[in-house]
Amino acid sequence: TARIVVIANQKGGVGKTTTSINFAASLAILEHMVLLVDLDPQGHSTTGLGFEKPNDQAGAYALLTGTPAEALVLNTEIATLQIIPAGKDLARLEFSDLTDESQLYNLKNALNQIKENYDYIVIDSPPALGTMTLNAFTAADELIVPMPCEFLAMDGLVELVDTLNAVQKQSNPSLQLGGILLTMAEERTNLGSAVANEVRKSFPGKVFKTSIPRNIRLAEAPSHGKPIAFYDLKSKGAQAYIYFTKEWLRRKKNE
Amino acid sequence: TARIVVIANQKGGVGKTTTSINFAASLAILEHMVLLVDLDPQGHSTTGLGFEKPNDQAGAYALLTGTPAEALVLNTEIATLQIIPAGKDLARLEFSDLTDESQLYNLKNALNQIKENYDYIVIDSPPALGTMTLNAFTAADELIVPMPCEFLAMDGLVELVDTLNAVQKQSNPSLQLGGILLTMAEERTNLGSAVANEVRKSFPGKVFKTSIPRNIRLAEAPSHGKPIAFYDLKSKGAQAYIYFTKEWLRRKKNE
Ligand SMILES: Nc1ncnc2c1ncn2[C@@H]1O[C@H](COP(=O)(O)OP(=O)(O)OP(=O)(O)O)[C@@H](O)[C@H]1O
Ligand SMILES: Nc1ncnc2c1ncn2[C@@H]1O[C@H](COP(=O)(O)OP(=O)(O)OP(=O)(O)O)[C@@H](O)[C@H]1O
Ligand SMILES: [Mg+2]
Ligand SMILES: [Mg+2]
Repeated sequence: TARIVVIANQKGGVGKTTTSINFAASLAILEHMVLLVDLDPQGHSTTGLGFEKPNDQAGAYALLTGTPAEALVLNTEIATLQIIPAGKDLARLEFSDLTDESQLYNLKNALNQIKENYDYIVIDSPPALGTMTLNAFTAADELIVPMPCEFLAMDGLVELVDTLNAVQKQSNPSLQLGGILLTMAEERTNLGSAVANEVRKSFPGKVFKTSIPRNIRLAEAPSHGKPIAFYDLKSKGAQAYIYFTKEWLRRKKNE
Repeated sequence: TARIVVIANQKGGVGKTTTSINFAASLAILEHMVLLVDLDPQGHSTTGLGFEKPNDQAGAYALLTGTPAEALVLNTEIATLQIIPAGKDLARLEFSDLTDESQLYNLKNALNQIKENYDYIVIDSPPALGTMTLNAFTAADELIVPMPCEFLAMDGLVELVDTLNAVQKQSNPSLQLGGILLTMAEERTNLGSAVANEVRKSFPGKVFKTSIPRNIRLAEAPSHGKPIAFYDLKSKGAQAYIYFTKEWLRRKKNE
């Protein structure tokens, strides 16, 4: 049955979508069966792979409101990668009253029907700790946190970990912190290496050895609707995501 | 009475906070009386100026729930700049039922009491088109949209403009698009100049001539709790925000 991984960080623009697309694509290229679920009303995993954003009759909105998952899955160019896209209607499902726990299990229940069809399910989340992200935390086995080596991005880690702990106590005891992935890494700057060291100290053993360098090809690939490996395989960005994926798979084997 | 400017873009990590802090600080340095309102539960305008994030008894949460604004304003190092900070409690005020218009006027009503005390009020908003951002749109005279020259950031502009139009029809007919500020600009890359040209074509006359270059000092300044002008006045980042502020003031004079 599939291992479900949520890519999350409430800080905006840290590389959640870029990581979701390229981690899912790299797993698929390494011949695992993968489903990418876009849970962000911005729908950037959707457009980043060249899909139209759905209305409320399809995609993630339909998934969370009871349409069987199997009817919502779309094929991509990669035989072993499928996607459930997202559109702006998804924002209508954000509830402010987060104490109403019943709303937090919609995704978990929906994915239970199709978990058998995949090795891995990767979930892209919006820049907030609201209903979509909490649904993803409740459904997932593991959380991966993309983080640029910047001060403001580090500020939110405490709250993200508090949310992880709260979900473990409430709705999903088996959710684990898979690790922190340093993105847009420019460790050669003082700020970059200072932040990287701070994060490695605060989360010993939890920062992936592979970091993703800043690489313009990663920012270009979504405009072509392709994962980086299909846009420019030789680029530093593509190679970094493949290394990261292999490091992640090795860690899973050793656990 | 103060002109109220909201800095918004639902795309994450585009420079909303960096622009809010440094535009407000530059206006204050040019001897205008300025209030910066942090309306993002992440509280990054708050920490970026060296303040603690408040609980629900102070700051923006208290402002939106009825405490008089004058009691919530804090002084900064700059005599002509004051701030109303934000903390995570603010997220409790995000309502999913956005058709309930009564919730959209809380900020406008709260700021009406203190507008006379300032020349400009600058509002930082979260990466979403939810209740906080709609409150800011309802209270504001003008919207400034920070935008990096990246494909995914361009994708959200249509929805942002749709929201602007909806607010103009519903809760604030006088809200104008002040302009688009190109941030983290690396126009020497093909992607950068392609996106910049596309945006200038789609929004004729609305893209500010000054763009903010990518400059590591801008990412360092918040870790020192200071606006860039007080951290490194000679840096490209500080100079760009002062040029931008002067361009904006000239535009206001000529309108
Ligand atoms: N390693 C990288 N090098 C260069 N550009 C990158 C890199 N990673 C991401 N980007 C670009 O930076 C921007 C932000 O990345 P992305 O959209 O993936 O972040 P996000 O966390 O998903 O944002 P949001 O919070 O809006 O969902 C995008 O334009 C993306 O193309
Ligand atoms: N011109 C620039 N040059 C270099 N770094 C920048 C620049 N502008 C912003 N940054 C850095 O990029 C990151 C994103 O900027 P910022 O936090 O201001 O964006 P935001 O839109 O407010 O993000 P969010 O969507 O999370 O509120 C921050 O770490 C900031 O320090
Ligand atoms: Mg994203
Ligand atoms: Mg911000």
